[in-house]
Amino acid sequence: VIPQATISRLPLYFRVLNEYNHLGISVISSEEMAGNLGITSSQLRKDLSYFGDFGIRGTGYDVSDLLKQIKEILGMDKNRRIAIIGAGKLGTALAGYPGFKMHGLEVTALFDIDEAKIGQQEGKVEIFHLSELSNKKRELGMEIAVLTIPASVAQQVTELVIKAGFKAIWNFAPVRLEVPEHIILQNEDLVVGILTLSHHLSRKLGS
Amino acid sequence: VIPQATISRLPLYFRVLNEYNHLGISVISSEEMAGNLGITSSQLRKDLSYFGDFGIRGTGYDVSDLLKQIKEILGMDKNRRIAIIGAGKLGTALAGYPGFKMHGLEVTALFDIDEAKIGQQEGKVEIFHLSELSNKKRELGMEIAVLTIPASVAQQVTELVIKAGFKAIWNFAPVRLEVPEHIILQNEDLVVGILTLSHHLSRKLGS
Ligand SMILES: NC(=O)c1ccc[n+]([C@@H]2O[C@H](COP(=O)([O-])OP(=O)(O)OC[C@H]3O[C@@H](n4cnc5c(N)ncnc54)[C@H](O)[C@@H]3O)[C@@H](O)[C@H]2O)c1
Ligand SMILES: NC(=O)c1ccc[n+]([C@@H]2O[C@H](COP(=O)([O-])OP(=O)(O)OC[C@H]3O[C@@H](n4cnc5c(N)ncnc54)[C@H](O)[C@@H]3O)[C@@H](O)[C@H]2O)c1
Repeated sequence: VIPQATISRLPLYFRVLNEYNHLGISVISSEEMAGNLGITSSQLRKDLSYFGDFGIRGTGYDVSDLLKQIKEILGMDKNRRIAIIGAGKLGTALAGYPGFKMHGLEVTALFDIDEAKIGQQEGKVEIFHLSELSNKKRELGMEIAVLTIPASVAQQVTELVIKAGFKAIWNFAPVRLEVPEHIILQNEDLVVGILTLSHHLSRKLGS
Repeated sequence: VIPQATISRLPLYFRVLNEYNHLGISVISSEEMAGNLGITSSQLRKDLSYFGDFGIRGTGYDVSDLLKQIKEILGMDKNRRIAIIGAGKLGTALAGYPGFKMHGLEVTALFDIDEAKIGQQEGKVEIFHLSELSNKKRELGMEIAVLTIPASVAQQVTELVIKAGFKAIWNFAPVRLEVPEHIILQNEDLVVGILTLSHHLSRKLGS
């Protein structure tokens, strides 16, 4: 039986390993991974020992093997179809991002209310009118709705998305959304990445 | 003296508090914050006790006070000027994002090589030709370079950015960049957010 504390650290391990993998790095030492996460390397090795024998003392862990294993445990190895609501700058940037396909995530359709955009293609992905959301969700089998609409309409769009049957929402709009308890909601704020960088810059400039 | 392990957990606390703050939530319990991070709530309370008396037993922590304090400790309360290289879909979406201004981050200029884009404005921010990077960096006092160019040119653009004097780079292109040791590099991969969501969806559908 894997302890709950270990299970809850898995998304953090996933994050670090995913970054190393997407950067093409094939081996990571436990010190490096632990340091990245602010935990001790002995805690990390203890956690990972529940999942098999991945580490080679003195060398480290094979990044892609470990990543694959963690993805399976976390149930991340499923292909998911994604609807993007709001075919603006951010929505179309996400629609074209090759990183998603690499992870079995398929942006299947875009939705907007701007007549000028309806019927256009973003790469292979078509832009439909928002009123087609329910039909397209059923027809194309989408499960995740990504919200890249203005903050002012985010709550009302959320209600439409839930009515259309989506149970999982990835929100980029800078507002707090009210959703029923059974809806899975992930809020994304890109500010965290740049503030982390700003912090490292301060420490470096300070020293 | 604050232990190193506590200091290294601060960016994780910052992340959670930042999300709660940006969602307008004003109080967070230690159980909720700890659960979010996969650590015990007693570890969390011990860490936070080094920074003063923020918690109210039975109620929780004041999110914006704690966030402000952590930002000061991490040196995140400095205003920073940002240059965005690659005025495409993602670059222009970031240029317009109000979340940055709210944190004292100012997108000061955009750069591109596409003649059709040079001289245009994205909101208040002008698009300059890449050849003006060094001059504008000095003239406008920018410190952080954000890379939103295609993967195929990321390494060569990085070299220009370093030559121009930038010491901090936030990279969105899905490639591993080679940089000298003194350069601070943050890689951003939006795939992590959606895979975390996909994981929760699997667990929910599985149960
Ligand atoms: N979380 C982050 O880190 C981050 C970063 C950048 C932008 N953003 C946010 O993402 C959102 C989109 O930003 P952007 O720069 O792409 O904006 P944008 O103005 O370029 O795009 C918004 C799109 O939404 C469409 N739209 C408006 N109302 C709609 C509705 N009711 N239904 C469907 N579509 C509708 C518009 O026609 C437009 O195409 C904004 O809320 C912005 O603040 C977040
Ligand atoms: N990390 C993530 O989560 C994520 C998400 C979406 C996109 N991306 C990545 O971000 C990058 C930009 O994506 P996009 O959808 O905005 O692409 P885009 O094609 O819309 O924009 C790229 C821009 O870069 C410009 N450019 C090309 N070569 C240049 C050079 N040498 N110097 C300066 N500018 C140059 C182009 O003229 C264009 O304006 C890509 O690498 C993409 O894979 C990453």
